[in-house]
Amino acid sequence: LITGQDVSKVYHNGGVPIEALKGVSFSIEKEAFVSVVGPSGSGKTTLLNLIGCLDKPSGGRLLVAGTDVAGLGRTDAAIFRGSHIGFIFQSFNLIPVLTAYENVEYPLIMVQNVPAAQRRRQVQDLIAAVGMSDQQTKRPDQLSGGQKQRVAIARALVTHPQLVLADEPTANLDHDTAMGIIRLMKGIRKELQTTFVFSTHDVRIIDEAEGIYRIEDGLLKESHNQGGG
Amino acid sequence: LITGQDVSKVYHNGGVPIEALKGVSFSIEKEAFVSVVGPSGSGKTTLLNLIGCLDKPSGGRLLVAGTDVAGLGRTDAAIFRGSHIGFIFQSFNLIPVLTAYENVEYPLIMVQNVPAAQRRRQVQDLIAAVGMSDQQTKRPDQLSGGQKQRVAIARALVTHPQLVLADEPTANLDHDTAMGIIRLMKGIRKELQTTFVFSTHDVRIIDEAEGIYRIEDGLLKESHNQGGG
Ligand SMILES: Nc1ncnc2c1ncn2[C@@H]1O[C@H](COP(=O)(O)OP(=O)(O)OP(=O)(O)O)[C@@H](O)[C@H]1O
Ligand SMILES: Nc1ncnc2c1ncn2[C@@H]1O[C@H](COP(=O)(O)OP(=O)(O)OP(=O)(O)O)[C@@H](O)[C@H]1O
Ligand SMILES: [Mg+2]
Ligand SMILES: [Mg+2]
Repeated sequence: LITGQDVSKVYHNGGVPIEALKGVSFSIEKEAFVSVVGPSGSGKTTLLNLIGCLDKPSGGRLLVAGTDVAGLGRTDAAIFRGSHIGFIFQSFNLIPVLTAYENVEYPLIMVQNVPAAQRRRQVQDLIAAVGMSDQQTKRPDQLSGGQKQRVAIARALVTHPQLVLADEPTANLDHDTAMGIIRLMKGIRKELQTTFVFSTHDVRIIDEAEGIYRIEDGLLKESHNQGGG
Repeated sequence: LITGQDVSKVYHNGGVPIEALKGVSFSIEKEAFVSVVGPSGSGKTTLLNLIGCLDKPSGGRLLVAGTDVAGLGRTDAAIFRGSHIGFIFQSFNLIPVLTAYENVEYPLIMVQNVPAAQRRRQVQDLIAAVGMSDQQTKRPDQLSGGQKQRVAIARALVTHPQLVLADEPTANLDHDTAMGIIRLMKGIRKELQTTFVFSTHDVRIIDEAEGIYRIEDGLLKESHNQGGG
């Protein structure tokens, strides 16, 4: 589903250029359930942002579902993202003025234009699946860290995307809640043939991943498959 | 150092009142290195916010370093906090317009009025101790998740507080970086007789904690000590 050829990213912020990715090449198949691991600051979020069309590579080629995403203009990138990708951000990025329910509903309105009755079913199903039914009328500032994280997870999954990019999705979750989320994702992967790519330090996810890609200092150090989970 | 007697917290936000803490009683000694654990939404952040004078209990008594913190007015609470407590927030709460260096320096200027030369030494020592020397001129939006977390850690420790409240301080850190942070904190606890209270799901911290307080649904379910680490 995803092929990267010598993908690089350099941040220019007025000072010394920062090479976050120094030319990585990789391939991730459809329906994969894989994880990118590596030390803090090694380039994981950068890589996910590029695959997810939230940023552009400085060099190299990046194909996602057959599309060269580096070549997309801003509007086309947003349309492509909305049609294919669910993203769970490391910092959640919930909309402060919307309730938990409305945050999850948002992409169905703004991006996919789903009819109201179907929309309601899809939102309620995902909110229940992440254990947030009792909390759905709250705004983000009224939720705990792990509750916000679960709203972010529900929002990424509600559009039934082809590809889910999950940046540290369980960092704020206790063991049982995290395992529930991992099971939910495995179920969705099986039922909807969804591809999941995680960036994570969480051994609970790493243990379930069927492929591990290790990034260190902007370089892909190794990748290998392990038995299915 | 900290004594809580039947501490409760009810959030009123226009709807049904939320009982985040339903009367917890506990005691934490000076120089403790302990952890509060529990499911997502169980009341951990709420408890730390009360101990740290960032919020007030709805009921009960809470003594921190001999002071009844529930009775403090806003200004006195801020002064008490600045004089005694370092807080590592679950969402980091860095100041977006300041660099990493300036974020760490901030409490020394605004709260403790430390002279420039001494201030520079203290800030550089902590920034080096959390492995952020190379990144100190960046603003928060130019840092990775784990890098922001480490800036938040340095900022909480730079004032040499009597009590450190650390809410999920290693959630975004890889194993080696997290172990380095835990060692740093153990060292500070020994050298400065600092008390550390963590709220965490991270077994790496739980394994090092010498006391565990378990919260579930706003109630303290159990507390017990385990061997030193
Ligand atoms: N401002 C608020 N208004 C209403 N309810 C709140 C508010 N803050 C927290 N709560 C609720 O109080 C309960 C406890 O929240 P708290 O943040 O203490 O949980 P937590 O144990 O830290 O969870 P996590 O592990 O997910 O960070 C939760 O159900 C939460 O939704
Ligand atoms: N906007 C930016 N400007 C400058 N440098 C940046 C920017 N964003 C990230 N970086 C740098 O690029 C490197 C990689 O960042 P990235 O966020 O991809 O790391 P990460 O592997 O996700 O780390 P973590 O595990 O801490 O989340 C880091 O050194 C970071 O400081
Ligand atoms: Mg990251
Ligand atoms: Mg919390």
